Amino acid sequence: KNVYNRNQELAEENRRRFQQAGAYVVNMISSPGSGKTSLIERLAPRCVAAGRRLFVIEGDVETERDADRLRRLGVEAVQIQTHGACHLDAAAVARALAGAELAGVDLLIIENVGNLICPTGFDLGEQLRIVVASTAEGDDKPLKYPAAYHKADVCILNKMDLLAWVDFDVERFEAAARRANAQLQLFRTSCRTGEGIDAWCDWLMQRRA
Amino acid sequence: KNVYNRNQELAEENRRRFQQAGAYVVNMISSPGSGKTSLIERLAPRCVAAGRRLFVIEGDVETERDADRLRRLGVEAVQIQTHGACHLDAAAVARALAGAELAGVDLLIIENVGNLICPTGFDLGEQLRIVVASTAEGDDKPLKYPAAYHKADVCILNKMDLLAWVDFDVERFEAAARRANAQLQLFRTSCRTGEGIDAWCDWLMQRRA
Ligand SMILES: Nc1nc2c(ncn2[C@@H]2O[C@H](COP(=O)(O)OP(=O)(O)OP(=O)(O)O)[C@@H](O)[C@H]2O)c(=O)[nH]1
Ligand SMILES: Nc1nc2c(ncn2[C@@H]2O[C@H](COP(=O)(O)OP(=O)(O)OP(=O)(O)O)[C@@H](O)[C@H]2O)c(=O)[nH]1
Ligand SMILES: [Mg+2]
Ligand SMILES: [Mg+2]
Ligand SMILES: [Zn+2]
Ligand SMILES: [Zn+2]
Repeated sequence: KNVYNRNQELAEENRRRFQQAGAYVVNMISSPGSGKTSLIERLAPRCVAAGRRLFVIEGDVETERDADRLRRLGVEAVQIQTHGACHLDAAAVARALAGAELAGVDLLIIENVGNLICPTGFDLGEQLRIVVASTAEGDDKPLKYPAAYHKADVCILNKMDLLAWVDFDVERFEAAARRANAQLQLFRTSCRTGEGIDAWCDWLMQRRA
Repeated sequence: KNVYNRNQELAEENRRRFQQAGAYVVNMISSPGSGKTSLIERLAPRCVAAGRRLFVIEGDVETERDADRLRRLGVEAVQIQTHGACHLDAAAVARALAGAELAGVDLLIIENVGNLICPTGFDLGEQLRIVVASTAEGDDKPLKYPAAYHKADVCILNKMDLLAWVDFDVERFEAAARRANAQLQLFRTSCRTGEGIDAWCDWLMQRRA
């Protein structure tokens, strides 16, 4: 219990700092490989076009690969390597931002470690929590991993382009997601074809701190 | 450290019990939705044909859905619901088997909770550890989640039928998996087309306790 209380205090500190800087902060959670980094790659050019300054904190067990993918697109990105820990916590986020200048950042996205369970228990100071699912993973995940859906504000169903090749019932999935959380805002996307990307990006870029 | 030491003691107890019963025990680990249950669904009829008695312990955060899928095929299956914990441990496995009669079981498969990080740290008393990957998740996972590959004996690359529709380089993936663990035995499968299923099942059914 102490771990969570301590984390909550640090999350509130983060939230105050984000508010002062005027940054709208998002925590993205999914299974490994659902498409979190791919979605941010699609978002980045749209932020530039809309004049919204994007900053990304990447969380992974090992490597800088995800931050490198984004830096190649000109995105300001910081990589946290947990070297074993299965989730980000508020302290890790505060450390990663220790030297950063957040003033002028409009949108701060924290891509959490690929894990549908542990990250859901740790507030990072975000205003919005997005859970990303993929049509390749099966439509039963909202039932089997309910906390990820229950504690999210938005659910993106990604890889819609694979529907013809997998056993996945979109209506069944969305009904299960709504049962876990009736308030959930649902988007359907494909990072391959671009389906639904504009709708999600436009919605996200309209959020204000 | 105490948690791991305590778990190790219980894992050794499990292992003794498995040896006495003559059961060969496998711990299957993957991200959510890589295809663990689907692979067991493909294995089950082949065990019947080969006269090998299969017993499955399913581990999930919530629901009996995976055990129900297997019971529908006539497989003896026990479902553990962790109600939050992100991995199985040796104590959970011992509890699940408390009333079970293992004598006569040839092959005991423990399908772990869908999580590529935490389950790798907990020995359950198994003789073999299989990590399942999917072509839909990206070919960078052995680099980003190295412990899952380093601590495995076998790696199954599943969903080979999706290769034409995803960015996935099989050679790059397998080279990365071998870098994490040079001893790794690699299989390529598709639960949809049946590709590679006989080769994996035949290899597994030949193992002896
Ligand atoms: N077909 C298809 N593939 C996609 C789509 N989005 C992402 N991918 C692929 O899915 C794989 C994983 O994508 P990532 O963006 O790296 O996923 P991630 O959630 O960031 O992964 P982690 O950071 O390891 O948790 C890559 O091979 C992508 O090319 C999509 O909409 N359709
Ligand atoms: N195209 C394709 N889909 C597959 C294959 N194997 C499994 N699937 C699909 O992938 C989804 C997830 O499969 P499961 O077997 O439930 O995966 P799992 O690893 O047991 O999932 P969890 O128990 O939740 O961790 C389902 O929709 C399956 O139909 C395959 O080889 N090819
Ligand atoms: Mg990523
Ligand atoms: Mg399963
Ligand atoms: Zn964890
Ligand atoms: Zn864990």
